[in-house]
Amino acid sequence: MKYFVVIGLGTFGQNTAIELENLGHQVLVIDQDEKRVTAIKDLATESIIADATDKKVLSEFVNKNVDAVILNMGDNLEANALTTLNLISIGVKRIIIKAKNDAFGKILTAIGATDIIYSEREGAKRLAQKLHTPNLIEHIPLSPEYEIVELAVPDKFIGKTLDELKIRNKYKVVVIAVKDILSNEFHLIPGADFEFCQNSAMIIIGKTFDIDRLSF
Amino acid sequence: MKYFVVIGLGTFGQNTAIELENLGHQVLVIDQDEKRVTAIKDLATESIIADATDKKVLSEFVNKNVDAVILNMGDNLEANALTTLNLISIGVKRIIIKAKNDAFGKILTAIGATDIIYSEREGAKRLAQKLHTPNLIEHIPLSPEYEIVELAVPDKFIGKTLDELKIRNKYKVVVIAVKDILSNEFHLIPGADFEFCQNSAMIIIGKTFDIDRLSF
Ligand SMILES: Nc1ncnc2c1ncn2[C@@H]1O[C@H](COP(=O)(O)OP(=O)(O)OP(=O)(O)O)[C@@H](O)[C@H]1O
Ligand SMILES: Nc1ncnc2c1ncn2[C@@H]1O[C@H](COP(=O)(O)OP(=O)(O)OP(=O)(O)O)[C@@H](O)[C@H]1O
Repeated sequence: MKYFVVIGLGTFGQNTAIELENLGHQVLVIDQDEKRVTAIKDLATESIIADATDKKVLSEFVNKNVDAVILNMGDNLEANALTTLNLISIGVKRIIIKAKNDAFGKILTAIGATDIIYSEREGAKRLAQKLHTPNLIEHIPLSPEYEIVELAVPDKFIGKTLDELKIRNKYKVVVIAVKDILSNEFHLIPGADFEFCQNSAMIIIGKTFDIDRLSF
Repeated sequence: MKYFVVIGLGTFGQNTAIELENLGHQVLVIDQDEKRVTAIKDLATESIIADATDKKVLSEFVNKNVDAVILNMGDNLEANALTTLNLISIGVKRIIIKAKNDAFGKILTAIGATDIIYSEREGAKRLAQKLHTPNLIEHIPLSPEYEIVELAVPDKFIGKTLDELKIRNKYKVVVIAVKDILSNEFHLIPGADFEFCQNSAMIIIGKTFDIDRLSF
C-alpha cells in the first residue's frame, strides 16, 4: 500500500485520487477550494483545504516519504511553480504535474518536477488514431517502430483459418489474440488451425509501417 | 483521406486537429476566439472564426458529409448542446464531444452526440495504474477480464530462458514480445529458448486477475 498526495482537484486530480484509493492506496487531497474538497472528502483517506503555495502549511501535511505528489492546479504557472519548489524543499522525490502545453512542462521540469502529463494531447492522439483507422478498436504504440492494434475481423476472414490466411507472411503482423466481441472471451496466441468467427476482434502486434499498410 | 471539423480549440481540439492533419486528413477548425484560430490556421486545411451556436453560420461551412465533428468547447453546457443540435439538424452523422464529467456526457448523448471522450479521467486512470505497478511501463485493458502490460524484466529473469522460467505455467500469462529498452528493437512471440537480457521490457498478455498477482 502506498501513500500519495494530490494537490489541486481539477478533473484529472479528482480522478487520480479516486482511482488510487480504488487500487488500495492512501491519498491525501489538498485544494484551496472548499467545495471541491468537501465533494471528495468521503472518498479520500485525508483531505485538507489549504493554499499549497504556502510552504509553512504544506510542510505541516506533506512529508518527504510520500510515494509521489500529483499536481492538477490549473493554468496558473506561478501556483504550480511555487508549489513545486515547496515540495522540493520538503524533500519529495516524485512530483507529477498535469500540464496543457510544452512551455508549462519545460519550465516546471527545469525547476524540479519529475513527470509531466499531457492528458489532453494524449487523448487527442488516441482519438485521431481511431478516426484514422476505422475498424481500429484500440491502438497502443510500444516504441517508435512497433505497435499493438485491436481491429475488427474483416468479413473476408470469417470462416478461414490463420494458416489459410497466411497473415504473418502476407501482412508481416502477428495475431496475438482473438476476442469474441459479444462475450469478451479471449483466445490467446491462436494456432494455425484457428478459424475466425463472426463478431470478433483480433489483437495484432507488428511494425507501425506494416500495420499502416494493412488493407484486407 | 477524410474530412473532419473541430469546433472549439481547447488543448484537446487543437491537438486532435493537428494530429489528424499529420495523419493525412483535412480539417476545418472553428472557434469564436480569433487568437486561437490565428495560432492554428497554418496547420489546418481551413479555419473559421465563428460562433458555432449560430446555426445559419455553421451550416454555411459544415455539411452533412463530413466524416465526424469533434467538439472541445469548454464547460458551457449550453454552447455544447446548441452546437450539437445544430450539427444534428445539418445531418452530421458522427458528433464526438470532449466532456469532463458524466452529467455533461449524459445530457449531450441524450440530445444526439454519438461519442463522449473523458480524457482527464482516462489519463488519471492510466497514471494511477502506473503508480500502482512500479515496473509497469504501459497498461492496456482489452476487456473487463484481459489486459496487456509492458513490464521491466525483473533482475532474477536475466540470463534465463522462457522455458526455464515456465512463465505461462507458473504465472498464467503469455510473453508476446520482448523489447530492448535501449535500441527499441523487438523480438515478437519469443520461443522457448529465448534468453532474457539486461535493459529489456516484456510485453505480456493475460487475465487482469493473474497480472495483478504477478510477483517475481
Ligand atoms: N495555490 C493553490 N492551492 C491549492 N489549490 C489550488 C491552488 N491554486 C489552484 N488550486 C486548485 O487547483 C484546481 C485546478 O482546477 P482546474 O479545474 O482549474 O484545473 P484544470 O487545469 O482545468 O484541470 P482539468 O483539465 O483536469 O479539469 C482548483 O480546484 C483550484 O482550487
Ligand atoms: N459558441 C462557441 N463557438 C465557437 N467556439 C466556442 C464557443 N464557445 C466556446 N468556444 C471555444 O471553445 C474553446 C474552449 O476552450 P477551453 O480552453 O475552455 O476548453 P477546455 O475545456 O479547457 O479544454 P481542454 O481541457 O482540452 O483545454 C475556446 O477556444 C472557445 O473560444
